[in-house]
Amino acid sequence: SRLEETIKNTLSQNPVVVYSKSWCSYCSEVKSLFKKLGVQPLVIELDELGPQGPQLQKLLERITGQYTVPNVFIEQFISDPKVFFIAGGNHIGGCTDTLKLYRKGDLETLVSEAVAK
Amino acid sequence: SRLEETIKNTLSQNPVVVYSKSWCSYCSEVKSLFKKLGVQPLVIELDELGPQGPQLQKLLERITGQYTVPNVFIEQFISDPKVFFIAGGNHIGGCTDTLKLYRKGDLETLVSEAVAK
Ligand SMILES: N[C@@H](CCC(=O)N[C@@H](CS)C(=O)NCC(=O)O)C(=O)O
Ligand SMILES: N[C@@H](CCC(=O)N[C@@H](CS)C(=O)NCC(=O)O)C(=O)O
Ligand code: FES
Repeated sequence: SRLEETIKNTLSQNPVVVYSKSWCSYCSEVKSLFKKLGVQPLVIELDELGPQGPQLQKLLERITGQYTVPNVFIEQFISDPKVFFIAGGNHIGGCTDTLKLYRKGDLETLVSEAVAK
Repeated sequence: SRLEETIKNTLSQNPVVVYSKSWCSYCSEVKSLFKKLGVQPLVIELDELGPQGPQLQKLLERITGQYTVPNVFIEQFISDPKVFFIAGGNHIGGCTDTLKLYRKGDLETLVSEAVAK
């Protein structure tokens, strides 16, 4: 579908993507975390897209199994170019998952690899 | 106004009150914190009240200076009965304020005093 193509393009053209809602503190935490790591993610505020917002949110749930925001993606190397777009492969998770990776030191690694690519 | 009276009654009849939104993780954190302290706050989900929700939220901002959720109140002793209802006197704050008090050990004290009253 057209919306699926939009997501594919967004994820393939941006090393770090956060689907967010502008009023949400969990989303703010994730955004400032990336800012702290010196990376500017592409942020998509689902509450600022009119009717397309809920459509995107449901489609993201279909692709990743996650309905909630923040919904975080980081581009990761996949050796087989035929499987470049697997949202599951890029999907980091929500606020808690992102913070977990950060505390383990893994988030910084993933981000620098994605940005370098 | 009628809505102001509603808030006054709510705050005077319940030792712990949380104005919340059902989908919000900051609100969930505050709710489970009180549950951990063994107290069941009165929770008012502003997103489940139809048009009254936004009205309440604006009125709470007028009374406390705080527009955001969670908006936490704990009944506190005020020696002069003439000033029993001063929302500023009962107003704890949001998620961050509540967590700060919890880590200092003050939240538990405030809650047990309010519940005992
Ligand atoms: N544990 C998840 C919680 C995610 C969550 O519950 N997000 C809320 C907002 S804080 C949500 O998306 N609620 C439904 C909605 O806003 O549509 C995380 O760490 O990201
Ligand atoms: N630092 C505040 C943040 C409060 C906040 O930004 N709350 C958000 C939801 S997480 C909010 O109320 N946004 C406006 C709204 O939902 O109407 C706290 O700790 O409670
Ligand atoms: S809406 Fe409050 S933390 Fe997300």
